Amino acid sequence: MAIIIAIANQKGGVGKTTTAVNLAACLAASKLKPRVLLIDLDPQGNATMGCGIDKRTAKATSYEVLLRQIAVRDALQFSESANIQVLPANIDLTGAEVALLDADSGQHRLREVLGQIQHEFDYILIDCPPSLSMLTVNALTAAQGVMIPIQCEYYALEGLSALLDTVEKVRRTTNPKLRIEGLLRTMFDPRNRLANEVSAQLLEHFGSIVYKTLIPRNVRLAEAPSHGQPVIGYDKTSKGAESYLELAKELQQRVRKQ
Amino acid sequence: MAIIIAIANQKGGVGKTTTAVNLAACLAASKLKPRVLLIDLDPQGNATMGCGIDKRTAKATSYEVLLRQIAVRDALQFSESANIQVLPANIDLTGAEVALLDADSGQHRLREVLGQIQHEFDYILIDCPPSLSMLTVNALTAAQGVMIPIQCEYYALEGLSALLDTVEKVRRTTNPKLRIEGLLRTMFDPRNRLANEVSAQLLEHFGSIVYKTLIPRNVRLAEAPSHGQPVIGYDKTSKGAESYLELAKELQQRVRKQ
Ligand SMILES: Nc1ncnc2c1ncn2[C@@H]1O[C@H](COP(=O)(O)OP(=O)(O)OP(=O)(O)O)[C@@H](O)[C@H]1O
Ligand SMILES: Nc1ncnc2c1ncn2[C@@H]1O[C@H](COP(=O)(O)OP(=O)(O)OP(=O)(O)O)[C@@H](O)[C@H]1O
Ligand SMILES: [Mg+2]
Ligand SMILES: [Mg+2]
Repeated sequence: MAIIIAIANQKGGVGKTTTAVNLAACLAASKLKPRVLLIDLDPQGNATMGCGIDKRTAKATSYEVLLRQIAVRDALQFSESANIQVLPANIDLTGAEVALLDADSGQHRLREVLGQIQHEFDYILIDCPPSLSMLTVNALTAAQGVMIPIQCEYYALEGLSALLDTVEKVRRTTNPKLRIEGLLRTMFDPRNRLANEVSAQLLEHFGSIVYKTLIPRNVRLAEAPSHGQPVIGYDKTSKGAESYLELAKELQQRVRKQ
Repeated sequence: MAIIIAIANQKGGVGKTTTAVNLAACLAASKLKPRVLLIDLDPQGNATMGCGIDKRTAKATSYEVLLRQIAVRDALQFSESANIQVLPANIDLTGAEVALLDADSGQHRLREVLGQIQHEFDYILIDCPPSLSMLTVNALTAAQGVMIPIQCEYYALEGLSALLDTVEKVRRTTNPKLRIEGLLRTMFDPRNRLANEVSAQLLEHFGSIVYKTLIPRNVRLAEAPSHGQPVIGYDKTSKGAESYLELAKELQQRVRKQ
């Protein structure tokens, strides 16, 4: 039975996609070679492009799958560079928001879809858009846990309570098993006083829910997507690659304990 | 007659709010002391908090104004720290997306609202959420120009065409006068090869539409919002303050020529 994790935060630019792509690739590269599926649920289609799959030529995307126009198996593409399966997305996905709002129990759609294929994977990661809309609610309804990438800055910290309220609402309504998998500090610059202050506040409030792994600001993470590769393919020796390999280990240890 | 500018980009975390708050404050502080209104159209309510206004206690926000429950004049609050008027926002605004989709010509709602007060201001800036949804379409329909903050990185550049398509669509349907006011390079780090490559591509494609003013990465810009202040109030001598004062000048020169 697959472990399904939504990677969500309505605050923009906190490293959701960078985490989804690189964690997926690092999990797939780990010792036991688990089978990994990455679902792109953001109309920007960044996770799709970051894995080297062209969102503009994809014949089928998460849009058609969510609206039951195409079977999910027929929409999956294999990413050579990340060695994972990907359900691609592009701008058409914007149309799914409205369609699912009007549908009966539209928030369950992704969970229904994953029900058909989850036995074929060990990990399923879902990259969410920067909003608390129907697409993110679909991801939270389908997932067992939510990983929250967070930049250690004021606006990102300020928005955390709204996200936690939404998680709680989904737990009460469509997905009682949903738990917070962890808070991941991203783009962390230890020389920066603000970052250290915010990090200390997170540790105080959330304790062990905060991953020990800290993702540093590392330009190789920003360069890799322009080559359609995860950072372990682009520059394996970089601090960015090391930190995501460490995160994959920490996640696998946490999951074993649950 | 006010100059109305939407500050938009569906890519998250590119500096939309930082630009909206600091440009508004720098315009208000300029020689002729123009009257400035900042509209927060993002349910995150970051621009509201960045101006020192508490979004949680605001009695009226852009949500009630867009749904015609409260007159816009009754919802405006004065920001002491930025010396501007603000139409605040908070998480309730998420509800406006759905309500405006169902309303007749819901995309014109903000333009109707601004019609009542635009003669009282010289500049009206609109901070948009990280999506191409109904709220952003409202801003583009109400505005004369759109300012596009862009980080010089791959995913931000990649998403530009989708934003320009939306601008073109709004120009063809609800707002024929909408023009691209300019592209603003934000969080720019000149030591970073990727940033220089992307910047060169922007200048090649867009020429003089790209603002000469470059906003550098400067930690004072990230610290200021936690004090509810624009950077010219928090640290007037910082590179962040200097660059937004420069942008305000460049904008005023451009506007005069039009
Ligand atoms: N640790 C890091 N070091 C340096 N750059 C990073 C890091 N993580 C992400 N980036 C870069 O920062 C930008 C924002 O990251 P990313 O796009 O992954 O965030 P996001 O939360 O998915 O954004 P959105 O809200 O638009 O979906 C991207 O250009 C990315 O390449
Ligand atoms: N030039 C800069 N230098 C350093 N930090 C910056 C700069 N501009 C913005 N920031 C910080 O980067 C983060 C992202 O900026 P901001 O929130 O303004 O972007 P946004 O586009 O409004 O994000 P969203 O898509 O969530 O609305 C914030 O924490 C902000 O304080
Ligand atoms: Mg993303
Ligand atoms: Mg913002």
